Amino acid sequence: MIELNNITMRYSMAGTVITVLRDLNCSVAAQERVAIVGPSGSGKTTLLLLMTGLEQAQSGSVRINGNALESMDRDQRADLRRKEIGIVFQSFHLIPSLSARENVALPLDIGGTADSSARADEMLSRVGLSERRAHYPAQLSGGEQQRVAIARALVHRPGIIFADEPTGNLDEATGQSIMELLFDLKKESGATLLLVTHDPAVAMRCDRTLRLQEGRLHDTAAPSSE
Amino acid sequence: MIELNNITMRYSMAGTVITVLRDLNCSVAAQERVAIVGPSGSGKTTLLLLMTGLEQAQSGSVRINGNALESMDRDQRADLRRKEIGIVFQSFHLIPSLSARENVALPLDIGGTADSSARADEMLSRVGLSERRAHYPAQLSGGEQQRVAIARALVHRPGIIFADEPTGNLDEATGQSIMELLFDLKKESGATLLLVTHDPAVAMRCDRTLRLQEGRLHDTAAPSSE
Ligand SMILES: Nc1ncnc2c1ncn2[C@@H]1O[C@H](COP(=O)(O)OP(=O)(O)OP(=O)(O)O)[C@@H](O)[C@H]1O
Ligand SMILES: Nc1ncnc2c1ncn2[C@@H]1O[C@H](COP(=O)(O)OP(=O)(O)OP(=O)(O)O)[C@@H](O)[C@H]1O
Ligand SMILES: [Mg+2]
Ligand SMILES: [Mg+2]
Repeated sequence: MIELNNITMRYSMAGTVITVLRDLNCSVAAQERVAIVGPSGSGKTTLLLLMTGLEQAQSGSVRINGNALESMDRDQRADLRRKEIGIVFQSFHLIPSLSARENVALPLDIGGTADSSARADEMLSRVGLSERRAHYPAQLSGGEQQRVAIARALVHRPGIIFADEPTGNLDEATGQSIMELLFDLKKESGATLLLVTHDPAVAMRCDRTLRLQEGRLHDTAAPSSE
Repeated sequence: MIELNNITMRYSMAGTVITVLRDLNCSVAAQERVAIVGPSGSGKTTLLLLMTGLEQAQSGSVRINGNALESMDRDQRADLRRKEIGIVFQSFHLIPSLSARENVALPLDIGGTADSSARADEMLSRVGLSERRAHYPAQLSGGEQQRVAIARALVHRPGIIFADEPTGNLDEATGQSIMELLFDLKKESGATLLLVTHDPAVAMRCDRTLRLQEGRLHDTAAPSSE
């Protein structure tokens, strides 16, 4: 389902090269729930961007459902994302000029689905935001924006769900109900779940936890093992 | 130090009025460490914006160090903030066109301090970001942006530190070192600390925890008491 082979990723800035991922390998099976943990700045978001084709590594290969991303052009990668992937970004990336409802309906509108508003309403209700449908992102709390981003990532029932710190702005109770939703949807649609998280409670509910350290992934026995 | 009396805050949108805070009262003594907890969407950020004069309530009064904010104009409130307050925003609000170092130096530059770069470097080192000084916000991880926002809020040694979910994007270890820094600085400069947080570990380290529920603040015995 998701395969990374010998991935090396560097960022170049004026006079400096930062090697974030070094010869990294990773394999996620269909329907697996994997948590990715590691210190701030270790490269978790970078890893997610590579897995979803939004960044490209200097060397190595990424396969999503058998498709090698490095041999696809920008439009083909965008197509793959639209059909098969849902992404919750660490900084949400909501569209400021669209309401919560319009933001959530967007993946369905782009795909030409007829009942996009009804399905957006249903997903917003599942994240507890029925009463905030008409609000624009600037009229929502931090955790409400996060939940709109989550609803948008799930509304088109993607086969792979990537979430970058999906409970970072949520109190414990709301965070737990969001995890319930993610795991329920995974059961309903057989999705694969890849969750970057700082929350041990989230990692503990996954099948496997990978720790990112010094640019490489290590299996861990338990999320809080040090 | 911080006094709120009979604060009622509403947001008006097309055809709807949302009452977020109802007749709310709150008093924080000098050098106290107070945590504010409550569900996503309950009004914590709104409360912080009112306490810092960045929003104005429909009724009630806010006093900071004896100054009634509602009888000050915009410039006077901006002056008060610059001299006496440090704010860590939930969405950071870093300036995209300035490097990490320039962002952190900004409160000192505005205040006309001579050694602003040296002091910015010192604070960046205390949040573990010496090697990221030249990066622009877009070249930083989520937790690194959060730490730059924290450094910027502390660099001018304000008498009151407001922080809106300062550990939301940080792993446990980095989050703990940031809390150490906040509490050390509070000891060094006698600052008052007001922390909005979803993290029980943060609340437990404070002198008092207030829970925001149905628009009002309630004292709690312990952060996780339900
Ligand atoms: N465009 C860029 N140019 C240079 N360096 C970058 C760029 N983007 C990210 N970095 C650096 O790469 C490293 C990894 O960033 P990444 O966002 O993947 O970390 P992360 O593990 O998601 O951290 P966090 O938990 O704080 O979100 C960081 O140290 C960051 O400063
Ligand atoms: N400009 C606005 N117009 C209308 N409603 C708003 C506006 N800003 C915030 N709200 C609403 O006011 C309520 C309180 O928002 P606030 O940002 O204070 O919550 P919060 O407690 O900080 O939540 P979180 O923990 O998710 O950050 C939310 O339900 C939000 O939708
Ligand atoms: Mg990240
Ligand atoms: Mg908030």
